[in-house]
Amino acid sequence: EPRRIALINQKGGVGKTTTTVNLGAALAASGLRVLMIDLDPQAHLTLSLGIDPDDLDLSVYELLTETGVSAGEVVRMVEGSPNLGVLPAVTNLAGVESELSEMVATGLAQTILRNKTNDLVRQFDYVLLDCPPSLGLLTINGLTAAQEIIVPMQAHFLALQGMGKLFETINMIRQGINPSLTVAGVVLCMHEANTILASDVVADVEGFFESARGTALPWANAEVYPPPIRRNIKLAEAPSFGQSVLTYAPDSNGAKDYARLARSVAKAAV
Amino acid sequence: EPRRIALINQKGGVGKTTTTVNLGAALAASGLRVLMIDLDPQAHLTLSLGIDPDDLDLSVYELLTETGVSAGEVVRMVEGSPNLGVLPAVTNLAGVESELSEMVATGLAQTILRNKTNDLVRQFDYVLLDCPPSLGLLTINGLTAAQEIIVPMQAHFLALQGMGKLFETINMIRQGINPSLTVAGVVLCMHEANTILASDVVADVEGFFESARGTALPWANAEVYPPPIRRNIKLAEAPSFGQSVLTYAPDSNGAKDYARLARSVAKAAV
Ligand SMILES: Nc1ncnc2c1ncn2[C@@H]1O[C@H](COP(=O)(O)OP(=O)(O)OP(=O)(O)O)[C@@H](O)[C@H]1O
Ligand SMILES: Nc1ncnc2c1ncn2[C@@H]1O[C@H](COP(=O)(O)OP(=O)(O)OP(=O)(O)O)[C@@H](O)[C@H]1O
Ligand SMILES: [Mg+2]
Ligand SMILES: [Mg+2]
Repeated sequence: EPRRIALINQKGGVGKTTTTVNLGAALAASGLRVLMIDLDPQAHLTLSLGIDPDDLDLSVYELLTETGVSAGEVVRMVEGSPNLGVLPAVTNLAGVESELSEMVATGLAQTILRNKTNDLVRQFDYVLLDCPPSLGLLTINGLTAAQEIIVPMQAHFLALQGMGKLFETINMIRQGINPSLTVAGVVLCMHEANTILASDVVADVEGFFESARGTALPWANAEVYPPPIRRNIKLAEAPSFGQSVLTYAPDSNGAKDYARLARSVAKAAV
Repeated sequence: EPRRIALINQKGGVGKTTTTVNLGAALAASGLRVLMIDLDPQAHLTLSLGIDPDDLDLSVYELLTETGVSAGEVVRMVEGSPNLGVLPAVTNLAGVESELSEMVATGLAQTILRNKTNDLVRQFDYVLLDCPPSLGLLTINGLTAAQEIIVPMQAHFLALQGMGKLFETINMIRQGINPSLTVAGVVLCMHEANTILASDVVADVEGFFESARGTALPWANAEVYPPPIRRNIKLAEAPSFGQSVLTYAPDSNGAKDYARLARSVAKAAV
């Protein structure tokens, strides 16, 4: 049974895709088999792995909208990384919400991804789902196909504002379609460690998790994963070469931080 | 007749709100009357001005959905800034897309904001519309209520990927609902000036604009505005105090960069 983790934050540009690629690559480098799923019509995860969405005949879009398509037909191994597979996205994913709208009431539209990937995921140790910056149907599919959530975030004031709404949605999903959903933790991205703002925001988040300990809330056992991921230009450059930072710049702070993060995440396995 | 400028980029977290607040404050500081309009259900512009969206009886939401509500009733002056007004947002704005769906075919849903603000905007020299990270109905209202577009962006690889789609939408709007729409330019946000990545991306954007010179394309006269806005923690802290960086940290690089940007933008007035 693999660990299935959705990378979620409805705020844009906080590091969801960067964390999916590099946490995934770091886990794979340690010998684990990792499947990454791109649920974003922007297809940034797909692009970051050197795949051109315009060249794809089979993607998450066909998987969600065509009953005959199986996950085994869609999955691709990442070049040069034996333990790393991906279900890639295409821009047509943007249309999925309207196409599946009639299946929402029955709960079918929300669980297609889970149902379609149940077999494939057994070939992996970790499944990482990269979600778009919204709480719409694609993210909901991510939330129902996962058992755990990691929230990448920037330790900024406006980031805290969105957390309330995000956690409200997670709580609703847990009471509704996915009772096994928990929040594993937060990854601090693009972190500026020696600023008052960052330490204030981190203290807020840690306090929020502390006050949930011993309750039945989905984040009762959540943590702020060490280490924070420092700002590092190599992390922004790697996607333009279609590589993770681990292969693009193995000695960089970006590679080191994500390698350490992978150990924290793996250690926290329930 | 005021200059009406929409701050647009469907990629999240690139600096749209930060640019709206601080460009607006800098223009106002130079004596111009500036109206800012928050079109984002996240209400980050509203929060950044020290306004609590949960306390609002009248907002852009009521303006768009209730025929009897006028912009004059919704507008608020920003505390301590005589030339600065705002039409604030609330989280209910997220529901506007479904509420107005029946009016989309006639083009009415897309132009409500323009029609409702035509009178009020004459009291201002500049109108800045802060749009959400999407190309949905709220952004479309921003694009039809504006005559010019400024695209805040980060000089990163994935940022370029989204530009194509964004400009395609702008071109469609210009051929459809708003023939007077032009792209005034790009603001480089969170800029890391001495990196190869940044200079490559900036060169790409400048080349894209160059090749449009003398054509009828909406970006035929677009420029990359000087100066790039450097990363500066003061810009991230100011919202938590409900102030622009110009009042919060007037000697910071953030304040200086946005003051210079305001001069570039004002000079480029058609
Ligand atoms: N630690 C870092 N240092 C430098 N750049 C980073 C870092 N983390 C992410 N970036 C860059 O910041 C930008 C936003 O990151 P990313 O695309 O991962 O965020 P996201 O949350 O997935 O965005 P979206 O909401 O659009 O899906 C990208 O250009 C990425 O390369
Ligand atoms: N030059 C800068 N230096 C430091 N921090 C910045 C800078 N510009 C923006 N930020 C911070 O980066 C984050 C994202 O910026 P902002 O909210 O303005 O982007 P946005 O494009 O409006 O996002 P959204 O797509 O969610 O509306 C915010 O926390 C903001 O305070
Ligand atoms: Mg992403
Ligand atoms: Mg914003």
